[in-house]
Order: sequence, then C-alpha cells, then structure tokens
Amino acid sequence: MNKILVLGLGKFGHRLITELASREGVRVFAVDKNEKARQASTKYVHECFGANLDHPESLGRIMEKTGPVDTAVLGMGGSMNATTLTALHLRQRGVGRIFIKAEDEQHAEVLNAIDRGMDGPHAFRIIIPEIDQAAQIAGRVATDLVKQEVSLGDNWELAELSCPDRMCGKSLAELEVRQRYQLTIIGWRESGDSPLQHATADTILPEGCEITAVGEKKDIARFVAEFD
Amino acid sequence: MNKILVLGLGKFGHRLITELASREGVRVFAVDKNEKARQASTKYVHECFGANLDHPESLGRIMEKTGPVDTAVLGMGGSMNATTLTALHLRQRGVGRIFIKAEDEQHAEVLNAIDRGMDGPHAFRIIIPEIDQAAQIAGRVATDLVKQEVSLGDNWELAELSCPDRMCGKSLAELEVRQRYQLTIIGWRESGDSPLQHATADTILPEGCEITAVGEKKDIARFVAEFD
Ligand SMILES: Nc1ncnc2c1ncn2[C@@H]1O[C@H](COP(=O)(O)OP(=O)(O)OP(=O)(O)O)[C@@H](O)[C@H]1O
Ligand SMILES: Nc1ncnc2c1ncn2[C@@H]1O[C@H](COP(=O)(O)OP(=O)(O)OP(=O)(O)O)[C@@H](O)[C@H]1O
Repeated sequence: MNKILVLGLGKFGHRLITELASREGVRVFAVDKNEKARQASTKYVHECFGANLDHPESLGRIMEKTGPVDTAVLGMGGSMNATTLTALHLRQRGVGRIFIKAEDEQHAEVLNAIDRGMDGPHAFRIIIPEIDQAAQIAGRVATDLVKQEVSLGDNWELAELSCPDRMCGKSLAELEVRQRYQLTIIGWRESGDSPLQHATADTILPEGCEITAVGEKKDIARFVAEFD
Repeated sequence: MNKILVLGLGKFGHRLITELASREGVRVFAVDKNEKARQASTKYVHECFGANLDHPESLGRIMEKTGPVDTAVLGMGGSMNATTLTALHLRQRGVGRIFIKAEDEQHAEVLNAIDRGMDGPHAFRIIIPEIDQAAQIAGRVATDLVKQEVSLGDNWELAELSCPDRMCGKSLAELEVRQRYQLTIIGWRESGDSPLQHATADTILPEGCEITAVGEKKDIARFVAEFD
C-alpha cells in the first residue's frame, strides 16, 4: 500500500486525486486551506485535512494523523515559499518521493539544490506544467504529420504519425522499415480515433492510417523530413 | 514550410518557440504585448510583433504582415476573453490548426463549442497544462515501479517500468512476456539514466534494469499489480 499525501487541491491536485482514485494499492490523504477545494475532493480520498501550510507547524500536525507517507505531491500555486519550505520538511521527515509543481525554472533550481544537498537518494520530482506541456507539443505544432511525440530518455522517442501515402498498400515486410529508416513500427490504427492494433511483418497499411513508431530521435526526424 | 504564429510568450509560448527553433521546415512568427517577453524571444523566431490582442483589429494587422499561416498557438494566460476571441478570429481566417492553452475545463468547453459550431474540420487543439500534467503523472505517483506512463489512445499505453527481480537473468524468449502478460517489451535500459536498447528474443534482462513495454491499459495495470 503506497500512502500518498497530496498538498494543494487546485486544478493540478484535484485532477491527480481523481486519477489516483481508480488505481489499486494506494491510500490518498489530501490537504488544502480552502473549504470549497476540500469539499470537491473528499469523495476521492481516504481523508482530507484543512490546514494552511504557510504555518510550519501544520505539516507536523497532519503527519501525526497520517503516520509516515511514501509519496507526497505539492500542488500549491501562489506562494513559492510554502511549497519550498514544505518540500524541505517532507524530505527531512524521510518521505522518499516528493512530486513538486514548481512555478518556473528558477524555482526548480532552488528545489534541486535543496534535494541534492541532503543525504540519501534524490526525492524531488519537479513538474512545471506550462513548460513541460510546451516541450511535449512542439512536434505536433511543427508538422501535421506528427500526432503525438513522446521522449523515451535522451536518445529515443515514440511517435504516432500519419502514414505516408507511399507506404500504404504494402506489407511491413515489403517496406523494410527497420532497414531503411531504423524505426520499429509497433502498432497502427485505421484513423485517429480507432484502437491501436499490433503490427506484424504481414500487416498491410491501409490508406489514411496512422503508425506508431519507436526509434532514435534523429531517425524519426529524418523520416518526418522525408515525408512532410 | 509550415508557417506558425505563436501568440503570447509566457512560460508556455517561450518554451515552445525555443523547441521549434531546432526543427526543420518551420517559419515562426511571435506576438506579445510585453517588451521584455519579446526581447527574450526574438532570436528564436523569424519575426516578432508587439501588439495587444485585447484590441480585435490587432490580429488583422499582424496577419497582413505574415500572410496566411498554417498553424497558430495561443499562450496568453490572464484574460480568457482575448484567447477565446483570437481563437475565433483565427478560425474564421481559415487557420487549419490552432493550439490553445485554456484556463480550465469550462474554458475548454466554450472553445470546443465554437470549434464544432463552425464549418470545416475541427481546428482547435486544447491544452490545459496543470490538468494534462496531473493526468500524466498519476501512474508514477501511484507506484515507484512506473517510471513513465504514456497513453496511446483509449485502450493502449506505453509504460517504462522497473524490471521485477523475478524477471532478471532470463531471456525474453524464456519469459514468454507476450503469452503470459499480453505485453510487448520494445526496449530496455541498464538503469534510469542509460540509453534505451532494442529488445530481442535473446535479450537477457540484467538485475536492476528498466523495461519499456507496450500493451492494453488493463494488461499493464495487471502486470504492475502483480509485481508492486
Ligand atoms: N499555504 C497553503 N496551505 C494550504 N493550501 C494552500 C496553500 N497555498 C495554496 N493552497 C491551495 O492550493 C491550491 C492551488 O493553489 P493556487 O490555486 O494558488 O495555485 P494554482 O497554481 O492556480 O493551482 P493549479 O494550477 O493546480 O490550479 C488551492 O486550492 C489553494 O487553496
Ligand atoms: N491581450 C494580450 N495581447 C498580447 N499579449 C498578451 C495578451 N495577454 C497576455 N499576453 C502575453 O502572453 C504571455 C502570457 O501571459 P500570462 O503571463 O498572463 O499568462 P500565463 O498563464 O502566466 O502564461 P504562462 O503560463 O505561459 O507563463 C505574457 O507574455 C503576456 O504579455
């Protein structure tokens, strides 16, 4: 059982607890200073506490009730101080994974310095929603050929692409995609809304379909540039 | 050449134009009412305009200089009105793809109604950064086993997972992953920071490695529940 403490129930925190409510093996506690935010969230969590985390002693009182937690998530916009201070205190109390919605890259820099300066493995996982989303959509904005682009570490990525007309009507074996483009087609779908299907050597790609390919970023970029 | 107009250069817009600067086949124009925001962005774009989009005639003046654009991106926080009105005007001018940073789900509802109510294919692509990010991290928050979880449409997903100890030391052929768990392991890496490698039938998974698997959401959830 993973005990999770979610602090701050704005758009970010509230959406997270609704997603967690459908997952197995978790027990979620939530905290917010605002009554209305708590009311909208109580039904999704094990217990919901009212507290203002600007006061340093609030966290201690909450954790007396929850006991030790494995994971914390900080989604309190507004004052960076309450977020930074609360993250520090959670880390000192031995919480192993702390997801933090940071305001911007400078805020993230301060948080990372705190995390690295303390003993034990890094606990902070920083999220800057506007910046993270902008980086994720760049592929789709740049060309209509790309429907989704997901980074898999530094070198690789997965891309969902409109299937180039030249590739339609032939089997994957005939197309020799891995030899010619260094990409692996792992799935395909009839159109944007239809379910993904396994791709095998004898799959014949129909007109207007989409393909899901995995490969190095440079190979996907070359493929897109060739067919765009 | 994909002509892209980015309106609003806050955290979202600015990060987007820096990402687009390294992509082929795009020409980017940017607009912001704030001088400092423009100065930080000029070197990444073809041309940068100063204008306040609260005044409806501003967009017309800008598009006289840019000519027709294929794609627009709206990243102006603050007033929802300027965003909604500008999105409507871009759509009326025939811009085919309009990415819009919306404030929340109600704002998205209004935007979608405008988009559906007009002739031609849907042009709006709505992004709500806080909500989209919260949904994406739910898998990682729920269990430490999951390093990344990406939805591939309604049924499928890709998940990067810590390799369960029981699976280490055996080859993928021996493990019969597809037969036993209905998942396809497409890649693996020594540890969280090392590069992804192709997975083949004779790959032997080392202790402490991570695997990248693709499959139906329910099969990934069952796999995670078994080894968590
Ligand atoms: N010091 C605090 N103590 C407790 N709750 C707090 C504190 N500061 C903010 N919150 C709560 O966190 C939630 C999110 O805060 P706020 O709305 O200011 O940020 P936001 O960045 O707009 O959040 P989101 O983007 O998730 O909507 C609110 O429900 C607010 O009541
Ligand atoms: N009516 C407008 N006309 C032109 N530029 C605008 C207008 N409204 C906002 N902007 C610009 O859009 C950018 C983003 O706006 P703002 O900072 O209010 O939103 P935000 O939600 O904080 O953005 P982000 O989250 O991307 O930082 C700012 O640089 C601002 O100058």
